[in-house]
Amino acid sequence: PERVAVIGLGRFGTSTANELSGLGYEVTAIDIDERKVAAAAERVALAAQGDGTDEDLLRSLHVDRSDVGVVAQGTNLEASVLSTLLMKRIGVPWVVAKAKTDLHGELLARIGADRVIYPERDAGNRLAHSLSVRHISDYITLSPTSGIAKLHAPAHFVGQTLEDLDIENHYQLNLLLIKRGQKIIAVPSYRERIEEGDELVLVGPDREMAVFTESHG
Amino acid sequence: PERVAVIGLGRFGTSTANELSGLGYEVTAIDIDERKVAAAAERVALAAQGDGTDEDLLRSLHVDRSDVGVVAQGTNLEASVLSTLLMKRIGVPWVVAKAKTDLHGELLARIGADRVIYPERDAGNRLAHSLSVRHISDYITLSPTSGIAKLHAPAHFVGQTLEDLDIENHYQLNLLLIKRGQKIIAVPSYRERIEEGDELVLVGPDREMAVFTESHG
Ligand SMILES: Nc1ncnc2c1ncn2[C@@H]1O[C@H](COP(=O)(O)OP(=O)(O)OP(=O)(O)O)[C@@H](O)[C@H]1O
Ligand SMILES: Nc1ncnc2c1ncn2[C@@H]1O[C@H](COP(=O)(O)OP(=O)(O)OP(=O)(O)O)[C@@H](O)[C@H]1O
Repeated sequence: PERVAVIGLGRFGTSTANELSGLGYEVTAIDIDERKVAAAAERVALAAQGDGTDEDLLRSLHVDRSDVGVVAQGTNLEASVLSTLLMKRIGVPWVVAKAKTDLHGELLARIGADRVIYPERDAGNRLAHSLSVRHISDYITLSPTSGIAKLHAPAHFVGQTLEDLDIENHYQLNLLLIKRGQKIIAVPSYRERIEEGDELVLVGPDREMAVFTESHG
Repeated sequence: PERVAVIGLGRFGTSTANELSGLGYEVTAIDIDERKVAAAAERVALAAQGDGTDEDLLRSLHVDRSDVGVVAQGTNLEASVLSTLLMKRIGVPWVVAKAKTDLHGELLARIGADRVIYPERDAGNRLAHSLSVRHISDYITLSPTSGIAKLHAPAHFVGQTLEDLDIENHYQLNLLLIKRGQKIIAVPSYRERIEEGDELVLVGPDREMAVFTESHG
């Protein structure tokens, strides 16, 4: 997608708008609070002060031509639902909305949100999974009991080859790739030697991941 | 780690406590609000009503024996900082705290938090990265311009072998693994044939990931 409209510049909306701008998207950011608009103006293509539940405003800002809409205002449930409905109505193909509660999220899904995000709940989930693998900053869930995790290579791995380490047999985990500084070594060969500072991306059952980090974290 | 103490049962704290309990951890959950405690009691090992800034309370609940402490109360900055400091003081080796603002987070880091979490900001970040790969529900950042993403196999991939698809050369992306129902095929062979419903885990530059999904999303 090229164009993204973000309604609401709280922490979630601001982070979304800024990151998307950094990735090269054309971002239109709307907030009812002039100071939020001013703060965003330096980072996004177009920052406008106004009410995200105002259809005329959205059309005048060409939100109908956006590829993606993000309703990042979550406290006012009615406004959040209205903005979501409006964006779908004026033809935005993919609308993401932030929800504060399950009920709020269900409501958003029913009126057309293509994806609902629960930042606090998702963060708790991720933290729970990453706690068993304490230096993990990222985790992808594959199933309720397994996933992909990125973590720092244990100290005593350094200097050893993948053949020596035989991760698959010793730990029932697969090493998918090594990140070494800026370099990414996908599907490393058995001759690859681990270096200080390497980050390993492993896949496997949570239990095995936990065993791995507890003995090597 | 085996034992985790969670102070504050908002959405982030509740999700952390519940998910950790589900993963087999012994969770002690503390909240000043009796109703939150009652709601958590069915899911965690020990739920106690009380103030997370009360050292005697923490010691009486054996929080000093926890492997990890989570300060999931973020609105009251002073209490959040106090709880964090206390947990470190009584000997909890790894303390994670949630922050509402950068300043709050910096404060927490300075007084000893081992990790600070910004749920809203992180969610905005993830959304930004996943928007360019619209069906992605998970993403691991490897660098500011590349990462690992899990996404549904494009329709026209179905029935083709990895050799036919030659993803590496056509898309400058590496296929790390295929998730097929409950099965995980790590480092798939070139003879592997894509099936309907397969989820692909790819790694590469954001730009290439975006090209891939825009032409195949
Ligand atoms: N009707 C509206 N139209 C446009 N912007 C709005 C509207 N109502 C509120 N906002 C703006 O939305 C932003 C986010 O509001 P919200 O109350 O959802 O905060 P929040 O949920 O705490 O956000 P976050 O958690 O992402 O920091 C605020 O900057 C606010 O000014
Ligand atoms: N001093 C305290 N000791 C223990 N629990 C507390 C204390 N102060 C607040 N709490 C509890 O912490 C929980 C989370 O509070 P907070 O105000 O941080 O909510 P929040 O930041 O909106 O949470 P979330 O965003 O995770 O839903 C509440 O359930 C509240 O009762």
